[in-house]
Amino acid sequence: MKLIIAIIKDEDNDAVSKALTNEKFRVTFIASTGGFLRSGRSTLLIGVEDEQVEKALDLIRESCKKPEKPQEKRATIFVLKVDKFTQL
Amino acid sequence: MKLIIAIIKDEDNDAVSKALTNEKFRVTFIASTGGFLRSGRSTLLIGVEDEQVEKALDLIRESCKKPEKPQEKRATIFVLKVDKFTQL
Amino acid sequence: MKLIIAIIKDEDNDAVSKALTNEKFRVTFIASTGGFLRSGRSTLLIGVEDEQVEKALDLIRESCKKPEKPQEKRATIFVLKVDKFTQL
Ligand SMILES: Nc1ncnc2c1ncn2[C@@H]1O[C@@H]2COP(=O)(O)O[C@H]3[C@@H](O)[C@H](n4cnc5c(N)ncnc54)O[C@@H]3COP(=O)(O)O[C@H]2[C@H]1O
Ligand SMILES: Nc1ncnc2c1ncn2[C@@H]1O[C@@H]2COP(=O)(O)O[C@H]3[C@@H](O)[C@H](n4cnc5c(N)ncnc54)O[C@@H]3COP(=O)(O)O[C@H]2[C@H]1O
Ligand SMILES: Nc1ncnc2c1ncn2[C@@H]1O[C@@H]2COP(=O)(O)O[C@H]3[C@@H](O)[C@H](n4cnc5c(N)ncnc54)O[C@@H]3COP(=O)(O)O[C@H]2[C@H]1O
Repeated sequence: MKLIIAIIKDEDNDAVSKALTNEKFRVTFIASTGGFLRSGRSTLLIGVEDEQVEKALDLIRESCKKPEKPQEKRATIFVLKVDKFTQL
Repeated sequence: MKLIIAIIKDEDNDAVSKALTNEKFRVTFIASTGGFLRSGRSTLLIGVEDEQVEKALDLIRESCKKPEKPQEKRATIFVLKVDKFTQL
Repeated sequence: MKLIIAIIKDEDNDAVSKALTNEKFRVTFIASTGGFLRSGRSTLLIGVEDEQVEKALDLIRESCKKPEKPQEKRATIFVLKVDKFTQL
């Protein structure tokens, strides 16, 4: 199990949420703010099996709009190893 | 030190917060939204000593209400190894 | 790449944000609440190169106001190893 932490623009929330849940991915959305431009961003927590990481990242890349400014990216992604995953 | 990331229903916030802080656990609450049902969830950050993980999970399990829908769980839990913990 | 998760008081947000972004650090802010005092806290996600961790922590320590209550700290810090970092 890996935990993907993905930071996307608020405007991409609906498209990304649909793309991930349609493919049976589980995701939790957290409202957040970019430190530099102070604009609305969403931080997504997505717990996936190790071999599903690339598929989840492809779905995020394809469902985010191409950013207008040249130096901005669609999404910032951290993948973390999970020591233990459980549902109570 | 381990970092527990626990996703619970908003309605369980007060009971879980009391249960954890009464037992001297430290916890930070983050408002969040489930990707599928779009309902209110809380993401808890709980930094604990390695040998305290199971006790914290027991407290969460016992203080969350039993979900109504059969496929829903009380809490979704990710336990991450912490490389460094400090307070400035 | 390491992921710093820093929990600070809301009142220190502006000073910490300026200090980090002036030094070219990237940071995402998440509104949160302390479990015990129920007061406003911010959870910062700061992805940094391994050798930049200490510099980021120094900037946070120097830009937070000294807490009034003796047992309260300026910031609570978790540093996590990152398995994979990418921007899409
Ligand atoms: N200190 C700085 N000096 C000069 N330029 C800076 C800068 N910090 C950010 N930028 C630029 O401004 C854009 C928006 O940054 P912001 O912090 O508002 O919003 C950021 C932030 O919320 C998050 N982010 C990016 N890298 C991060 C990291 N290493 N750690 C945590 N959050 C990150 O993703 C959003 C989009 O980042 P992206 O790289 O696409 O685009 C960034 C980047 O091109
Ligand atoms: N691996 C993971 N990574 C990140 N967050 C996770 C996660 N697993 C669960 N969560 C979080 O916990 C909430 C409850 O999940 P649970 O599995 O009990 O209950 C879930 C599950 O039974 C079902 N579900 C979720 N996603 C689904 C999907 N893509 N397809 C079908 N059913 C789904 O709907 C219920 C509510 O889901 P919702 O997304 O609103 O809310 C989810 C989500 O916020
Ligand atoms: N291991 C950890 N995991 C996750 N989050 C953590 C954490 N350690 C600290 N935090 C976060 O940092 C805030 C400040 O913690 P600090 O230790 O400076 O200052 C704390 C501490 O001196 C004391 N405190 C916290 N929990 C306690 C408890 N269960 N019993 C007794 N005192 C507690 O009250 C102050 C305010 O706590 P509050 O919960 O409102 O707010 C906490 C919490 O949001």
